[in-house]
Amino acid sequence: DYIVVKALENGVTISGLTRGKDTKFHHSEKLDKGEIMIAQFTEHTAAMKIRGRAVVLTKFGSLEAGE
Amino acid sequence: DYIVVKALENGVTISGLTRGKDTKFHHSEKLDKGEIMIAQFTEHTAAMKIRGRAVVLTKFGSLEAGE
Amino acid sequence: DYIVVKALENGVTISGLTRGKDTKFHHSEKLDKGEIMIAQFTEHTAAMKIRGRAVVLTKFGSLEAGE
Amino acid sequence: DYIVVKALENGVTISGLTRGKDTKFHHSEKLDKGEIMIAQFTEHTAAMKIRGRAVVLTKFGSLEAGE
Amino acid sequence: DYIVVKALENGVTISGLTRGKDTKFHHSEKLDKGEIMIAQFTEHTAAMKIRGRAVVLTKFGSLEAGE
Amino acid sequence: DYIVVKALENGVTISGLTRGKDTKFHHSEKLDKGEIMIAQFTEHTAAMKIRGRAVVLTKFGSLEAGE
Amino acid sequence: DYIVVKALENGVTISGLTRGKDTKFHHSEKLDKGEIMIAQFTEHTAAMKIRGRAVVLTKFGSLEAGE
Amino acid sequence: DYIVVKALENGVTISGLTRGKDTKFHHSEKLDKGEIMIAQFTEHTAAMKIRGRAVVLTKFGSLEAGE
Amino acid sequence: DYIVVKALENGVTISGLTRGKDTKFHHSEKLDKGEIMIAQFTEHTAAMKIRGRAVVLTKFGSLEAGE
Amino acid sequence: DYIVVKALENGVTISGLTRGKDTKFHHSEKLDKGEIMIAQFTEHTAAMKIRGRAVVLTKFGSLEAGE
Amino acid sequence: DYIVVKALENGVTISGLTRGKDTKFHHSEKLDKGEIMIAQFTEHTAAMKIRGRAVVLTKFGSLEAGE
Ligand SMILES: N[C@@H](Cc1c[nH]c2ccccc12)C(=O)O
Ligand SMILES: N[C@@H](Cc1c[nH]c2ccccc12)C(=O)O
Ligand SMILES: N[C@@H](Cc1c[nH]c2ccccc12)C(=O)O
Ligand SMILES: N[C@@H](Cc1c[nH]c2ccccc12)C(=O)O
Ligand SMILES: N[C@@H](Cc1c[nH]c2ccccc12)C(=O)O
Ligand SMILES: N[C@@H](Cc1c[nH]c2ccccc12)C(=O)O
Ligand SMILES: N[C@@H](Cc1c[nH]c2ccccc12)C(=O)O
Ligand SMILES: N[C@@H](Cc1c[nH]c2ccccc12)C(=O)O
Ligand SMILES: N[C@@H](Cc1c[nH]c2ccccc12)C(=O)O
Ligand SMILES: N[C@@H](Cc1c[nH]c2ccccc12)C(=O)O
Ligand SMILES: N[C@@H](Cc1c[nH]c2ccccc12)C(=O)O
Repeated sequence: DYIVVKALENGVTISGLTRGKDTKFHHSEKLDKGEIMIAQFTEHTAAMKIRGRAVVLTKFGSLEAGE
Repeated sequence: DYIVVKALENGVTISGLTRGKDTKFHHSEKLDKGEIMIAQFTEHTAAMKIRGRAVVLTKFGSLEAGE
Repeated sequence: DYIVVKALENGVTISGLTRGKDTKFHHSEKLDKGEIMIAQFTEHTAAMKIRGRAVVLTKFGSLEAGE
Repeated sequence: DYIVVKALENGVTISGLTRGKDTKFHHSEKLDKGEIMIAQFTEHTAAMKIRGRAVVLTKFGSLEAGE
Repeated sequence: DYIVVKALENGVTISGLTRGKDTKFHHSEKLDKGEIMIAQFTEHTAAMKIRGRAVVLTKFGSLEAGE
Repeated sequence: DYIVVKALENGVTISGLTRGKDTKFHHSEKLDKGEIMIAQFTEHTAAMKIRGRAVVLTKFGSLEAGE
Repeated sequence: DYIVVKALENGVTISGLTRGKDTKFHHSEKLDKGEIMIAQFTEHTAAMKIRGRAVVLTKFGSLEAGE
Repeated sequence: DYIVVKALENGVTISGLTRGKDTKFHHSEKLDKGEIMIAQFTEHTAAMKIRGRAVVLTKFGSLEAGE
Repeated sequence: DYIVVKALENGVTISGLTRGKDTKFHHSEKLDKGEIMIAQFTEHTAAMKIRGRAVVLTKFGSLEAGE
Repeated sequence: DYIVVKALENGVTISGLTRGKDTKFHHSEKLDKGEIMIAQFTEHTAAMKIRGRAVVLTKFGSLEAGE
Repeated sequence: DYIVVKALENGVTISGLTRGKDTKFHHSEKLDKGEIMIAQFTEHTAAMKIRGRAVVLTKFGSLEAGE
């Protein structure tokens, strides 16, 4: 299982939230406009949070993040 | 298995309910307007609750939370 | 396997019934109007019961609970 | 594997029949009009019986119980 | 794997045939008109036989038992 | 894996052929007109033979046995 | 995995070829007109041969054997 | 996984090629016109070769062998 | 997983490339016009190369080899 | 699971991000215009980042990287 | 999982990149015009790179490599 994020502006972040009893950010990857990140769910990543204007592709279709 | 939540206003929360004999909240993640969270079911999360105005995507399609 | 419940009024409950020889309620989660709960079947939950006016999504489609 | 039952009148019952050499009822859950039960097949439930007016959803589609 | 049987008259029976070298009936469940039974294949049930007027749903579609 | 047989006349038989080096009949179930049998392939049944007028449902669709 | 053979004339045969280094016939089942045989691939049957006029159903569709 | 071959003339052959470091023919089955052979890939058969005029059915559809 | 090759001219070859650190040809099978070869990926075959005019069927559809 | 990247200009990079507690780049492959890279998620690659003008194919469809 | 490459000119290369901490080329297979290569992902091949004019088939469809 992975998701795809394409930044529509600079400074978009895709953050990984820890798996386990605690839930906190373990990494935030910054994307510049036009850059694409493809990120899996893993042993360490049980949730993700996307901030900034971006296209987000998941198994449920395409969605735009941002105001 | 994961779900996708896009906040349509500030202060949307997506809460994880514990797996096991007891059912209580282990974490509530706050989302600002436009932010997107993608959250898996895990060893610690057997149910989720979404409050506030948000788009919720599951394998059964798209649904809007909120009054 | 999970189901999705969206409350259409306050006081909707989604109750988990125990897995095993005995069948009794182990937890009832109250939902206010507009709130959405996504609940898995688990080691402890072999059946669920929904009361009150709500939209219920399962792999068989959408159904409305309530009179 | 689960089925979905929505009661169309009070007093609908969904009974679980035991798995194993013997076949007998281990539990009968009463549903009031409008209530929805979602029940899995389990280690203890190898068959189910529905009585009273109800909508029954299975992988083969929707069917109405009752005269 | 399960099948669904809805009785269209009183006295419909769904019988389980034993798994193993021998083939004999281990249980016959009587259904009254309108009642619905959902029965799995199990460690003890390798075949089923339906007698009387009933709707029978399997993965191959719907079929009516009875003369 | 199972097949479905509906007898269109009395005296229809569905016979199970043994699994293993030898191939012989281990059981022949007689069906009267209108009766439906649903039979799995099992540890003891590697092939089946249907004689008499009957509707036979398999994963390849519906077929009529008989002259 | 199984195939379905319906004899369109008397004397149709469905033969099982052995699995392993050697390939020879271990059993030939004769079918009379209208009879239907459903045969699995097994530990002992790695190939099958059909002779005579018959309808043969496999996962690739329907085909007629015979001149 | 199996393939289906129907001979359109006498003398069609379906040959099995060995699995392992070496590749050689371990068996060639002759088919007369109208005969149908259904052959699996096995521990001993990693490839097959068909010569003569025949219909060959695989998961990629139907194809005719022969000049 | 297998592929299907039908030679459209004499002298078509389908070569197996070794699995492992090294990549070299372990076998080249010659096909005459009209002959069909069905070849699996195996413990020893991690890639295949087809030369000469031929129809090649894979899970991605049909393709013609040759100039 | 793999993705496909086709460079639409020189200097496109596809970077692998490490799997585990830390997230950093372990390799960046440069692609010249027209070159195609097909890259799997692996024990060492839990996320990928694409920079420069390129076509990116994932299970969610086709997307163009770059401003 | 495999991909298919058909060379549209001489000198097309399909290179295998190593699996593991390091990423380097372990083999480059040259294809002449019209030749087809079908290559799996393996224990040693975690990514592939295609250079020169070629048709490349993957689970995401068909794509042309080259300027
Ligand atoms: N640490 C949590 C992360 C998480 C997953 N899904 C969630 C839903 C809500 C809140 C937190 C989460 C867990 O492993 O389960
Ligand atoms: N603690 C419960 C959480 C839960 C899952 N599904 C439910 C349905 C209703 C009530 C509680 C639940 C469990 O592990 O099963
Ligand atoms: N305790 C029961 C719960 C149950 C599941 N499905 C049912 C159907 C009917 C009645 C009870 C049930 C069990 O584990 O099986
Ligand atoms: N005790 C039976 C219950 C059952 C399942 N399917 C049936 C069909 C007919 C009669 C009984 C059954 C069993 O485990 O197999
Ligand atoms: N006892 C038989 C029951 C059975 C299954 N499929 C059949 C078909 C025909 C006759 C009997 C059967 C068995 O386990 O195999
Ligand atoms: N005893 C045989 C039964 C069988 C299965 N498929 C067949 C096809 C042809 C002849 C016999 C069979 C076996 O286990 O394999
Ligand atoms: N004994 C052979 C039977 C066989 C299967 N597929 C074949 C194709 C061709 C010739 C023989 C066969 C085997 O186990 O592999
Ligand atoms: N002995 C070979 C047979 C084979 C399978 N696929 C092939 C493709 C080409 C040449 C030979 C083969 C093997 O086990 O791998
Ligand atoms: N020996 C290589 C064969 C191979 C598979 N896919 C490839 C792609 C390119 C080059 C070689 C290959 C391996 O096992 O991985
Ligand atoms: N090292 C991280 C890489 C990662 C995967 N998905 C992510 C989403 C966001 C941030 C980092 C990641 C991990 O193994 O989980
Ligand atoms: N050696 C790397 C190869 C690789 C796979 N996917 C990648 C994406 C980007 C860069 C390198 C790679 C690995 O095993 O993971």
